[in-house]
Amino acid sequence: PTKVICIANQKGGVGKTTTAVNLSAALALKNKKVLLIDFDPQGNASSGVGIDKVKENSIYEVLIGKKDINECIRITNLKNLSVIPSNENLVGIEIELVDDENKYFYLKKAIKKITNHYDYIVIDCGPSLGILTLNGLCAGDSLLVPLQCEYYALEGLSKLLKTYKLVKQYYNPKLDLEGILLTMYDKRTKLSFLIYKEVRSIFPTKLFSTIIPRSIKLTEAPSFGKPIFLYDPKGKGALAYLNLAKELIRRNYK
Amino acid sequence: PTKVICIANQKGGVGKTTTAVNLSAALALKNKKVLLIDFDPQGNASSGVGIDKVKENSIYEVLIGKKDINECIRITNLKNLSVIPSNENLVGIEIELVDDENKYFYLKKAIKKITNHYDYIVIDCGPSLGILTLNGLCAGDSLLVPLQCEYYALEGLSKLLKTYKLVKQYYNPKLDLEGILLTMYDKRTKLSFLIYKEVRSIFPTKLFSTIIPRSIKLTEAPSFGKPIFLYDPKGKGALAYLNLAKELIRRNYK
Ligand SMILES: Nc1ncnc2c1ncn2[C@@H]1O[C@H](COP(=O)(O)OP(=O)(O)OP(=O)(O)O)[C@@H](O)[C@H]1O
Ligand SMILES: Nc1ncnc2c1ncn2[C@@H]1O[C@H](COP(=O)(O)OP(=O)(O)OP(=O)(O)O)[C@@H](O)[C@H]1O
Ligand SMILES: [Mg+2]
Ligand SMILES: [Mg+2]
Repeated sequence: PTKVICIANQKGGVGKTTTAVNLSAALALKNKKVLLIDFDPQGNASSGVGIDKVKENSIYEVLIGKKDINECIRITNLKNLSVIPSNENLVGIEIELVDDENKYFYLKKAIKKITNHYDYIVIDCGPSLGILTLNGLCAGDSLLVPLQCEYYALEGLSKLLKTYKLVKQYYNPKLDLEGILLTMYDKRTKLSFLIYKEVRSIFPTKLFSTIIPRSIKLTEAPSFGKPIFLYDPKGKGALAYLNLAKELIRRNYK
Repeated sequence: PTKVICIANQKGGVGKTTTAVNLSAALALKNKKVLLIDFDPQGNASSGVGIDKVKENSIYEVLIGKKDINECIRITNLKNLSVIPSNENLVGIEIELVDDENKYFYLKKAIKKITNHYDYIVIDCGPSLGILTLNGLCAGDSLLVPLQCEYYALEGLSKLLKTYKLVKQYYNPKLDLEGILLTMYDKRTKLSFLIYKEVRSIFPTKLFSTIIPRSIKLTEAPSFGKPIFLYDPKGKGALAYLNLAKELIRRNYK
């Protein structure tokens, strides 16, 4: 069966898109069939895999029933990795659905048709806990939380986990916490280590043992529209995301 | 008269809060009376100046008319710098005001009473272009755009400037573009230089000549609740924000 992983954190710039793109790519390299859904109106995950902004066949048109989901799935520069791009219209969902009682289940409904075609579906959410992210949490089997090793990022963790518990209790009982992933870990500063210690003490079983180091190559790869494996395959960023994919696959086959 | 500067960019993690806190502090050091308004429900700007999460006297209670604005102004660890903290309730504004025809002018109305008490009012917005940020743009005399020197951040700039033009045209004709501030500039990567060149060619007159370098001390200072000037006053982060304040004061006295 397909595993749907929602990548979310309302704090901005913590590495959600970088994780969505490179974890999806790493799983594809491990011969898993992967679909990446860009669920952020900014469209960063789409350009991170080399897909330019689309006008019509995006996840927005799928949600509102204007296009069939299969018309919006694009292949990427990596075998086994497909993507459904987003576009700016997606931001309108937050207003358009505000009075709809099924507002949190549009994405879940949209992907029902295709779930058994993939091993993994990865959903990249924007920096918010609004209707879009809640759709991601209601469609997901699990939540993966990228956590930047910096102070402001730590502040928002408890609110995110409260929202996770509410969604699990009232909307999506099967939603698990896949784990907390430390990102942009910088060995030059004690702060990264202090944050690692703090999170490990609060969530001993939920912290991924893989830690993503700060790496300039990870910031450069998106400007070429490539996952890290096509830009700097032997570097520390690629190695870390490969280890993350292995850890994820291992955890799911327990 | 007071100058109200709105700091906004829907891309997450580009340095909005770091700029709001440290620019406000630098202006305060230059003997300007400054009020920092934390307009992000995450509350990072509040903790960046050492104010813990407040339950009642936040900008939210001011907006809904439950508290008088003077009851919510707090002094900080820096002379001449006061702050109005935010709290989690602020996120509710996006839903509560959705049908209100004056929804974009609540902040403007709230700060009218106090504008002549300060030289500068600085508004820190969250990573969105929703009702909260639009309130910030409608209350502001100018928009300051922090732009991280990385690829994904560049993608969102045109959308932000489109929103700025719409607000100026339909809601707040006095809104100027204060400028684009390059943040987290890393001389080790060519990408930073390429982004600098690109932005300079498109907005030659709007790019601040001050550039904020990537600096570990800037990430560490918030964990002590201090602006950079109380944590690492001689470092490159403090110097850059001091130069920014000087450039801003110079520009405003032309
Ligand atoms: N491990 C890393 N090392 C260095 N830079 C990184 C790393 N991970 C991400 N980045 C860079 O940091 C910036 C923020 O990352 P990214 O855009 O993935 O975060 P995000 O959480 O998706 O942001 P948003 O909240 O806007 O959606 C990007 O420019 C990205 O290239
Ligand atoms: N010049 C800099 N050098 C190094 N780190 C920085 C710099 N500016 C900001 N940071 C760090 O980068 C992270 C993101 O910055 P910040 O939180 O100010 O961005 P933001 O735009 O306010 O984020 P959000 O979109 O969540 O509101 C923070 O951990 C901050 O400490
Ligand atoms: Mg993102
Ligand atoms: Mg912020």
